[in-house]
Amino acid sequence: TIRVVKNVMSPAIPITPDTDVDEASRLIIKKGVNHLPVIDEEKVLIGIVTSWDIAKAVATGKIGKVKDIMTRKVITVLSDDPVVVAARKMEKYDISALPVTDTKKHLIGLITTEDLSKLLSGG
Amino acid sequence: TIRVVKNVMSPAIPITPDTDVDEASRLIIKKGVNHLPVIDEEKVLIGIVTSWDIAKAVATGKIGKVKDIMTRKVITVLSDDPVVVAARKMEKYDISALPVTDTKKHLIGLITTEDLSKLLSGG
Ligand SMILES: C[S@@+](CC[C@H](N)C(=O)[O-])C[C@H]1O[C@@H](n2cnc3c(N)ncnc32)[C@H](O)[C@@H]1O
Ligand SMILES: C[S@@+](CC[C@H](N)C(=O)[O-])C[C@H]1O[C@@H](n2cnc3c(N)ncnc32)[C@H](O)[C@@H]1O
Repeated sequence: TIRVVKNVMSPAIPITPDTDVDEASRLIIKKGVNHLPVIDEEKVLIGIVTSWDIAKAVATGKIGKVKDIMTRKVITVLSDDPVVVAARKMEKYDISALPVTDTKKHLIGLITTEDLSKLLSGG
Repeated sequence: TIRVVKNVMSPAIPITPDTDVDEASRLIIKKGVNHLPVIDEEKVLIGIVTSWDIAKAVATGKIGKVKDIMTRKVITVLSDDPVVVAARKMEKYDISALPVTDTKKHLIGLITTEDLSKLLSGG
């Protein structure tokens, strides 16, 4: 059987664009994750902010709001996509996570290179 | 043939413990990586600092030196270890990178969950 994203993904921990970057950092640490999908009031995906973006904020001295540092053009996958599609997208765009959405960009989960790496641990 | 770490790993980008955190952040952004192994004057591995640690520094307001925020008890692999050993260690410790060292803890490379994910992309 072909492995599909919904059987491998993790829960997504979303955040809103007007959140302060230091508040986003506290959520990243509290949950032990590196990627926070950004959603609007209708829970539609509008961006992603990662610990890499926070390092960039430190490097440039611009620690403001999530909307100031998030990536807006988000690469995503669908829950029924094969895992190999997720692996190819993350390789192509040099990213380590993909929000999983439905066809209307509502957030369902998150699949990361950590989730894919677990498939190789024989566990 | 069994895949081994040395055929899958990436180059390591090391840093020294007395480097400022904002300087470490600039290196993370410039090289497009998330993990910097920390080495001493004899090039022996003494820690690791990641973009997650920088998010933690932002969350706690402690943006000082690398040695203040780095992890000192580093999980590593050897270049001849099978890839499955690296995958199991990263799963067990909930980490996304392992410095590759020789038996005297000299840095040879870095293997990440991004490297392992590429093995699933059929590429
Ligand atoms: C290009 S990667 C480079 C570093 C490293 N490969 C990583 O994944 O963290 C870092 C950037 O990718 C962005 N990013 C992460 N996941 C993304 C996704 N699914 N779609 C678009 N951009 C994403 C982040 O917002 C960040 O600005
Ligand atoms: C426990 S992980 C949790 C978040 C996420 N799983 C990740 O890998 O970034 C974050 C912590 O792991 C540490 N870390 C990363 N790679 C490590 C390694 N090879 N050995 C020991 N600690 C490591 C970092 O210094 C950071 O403090």
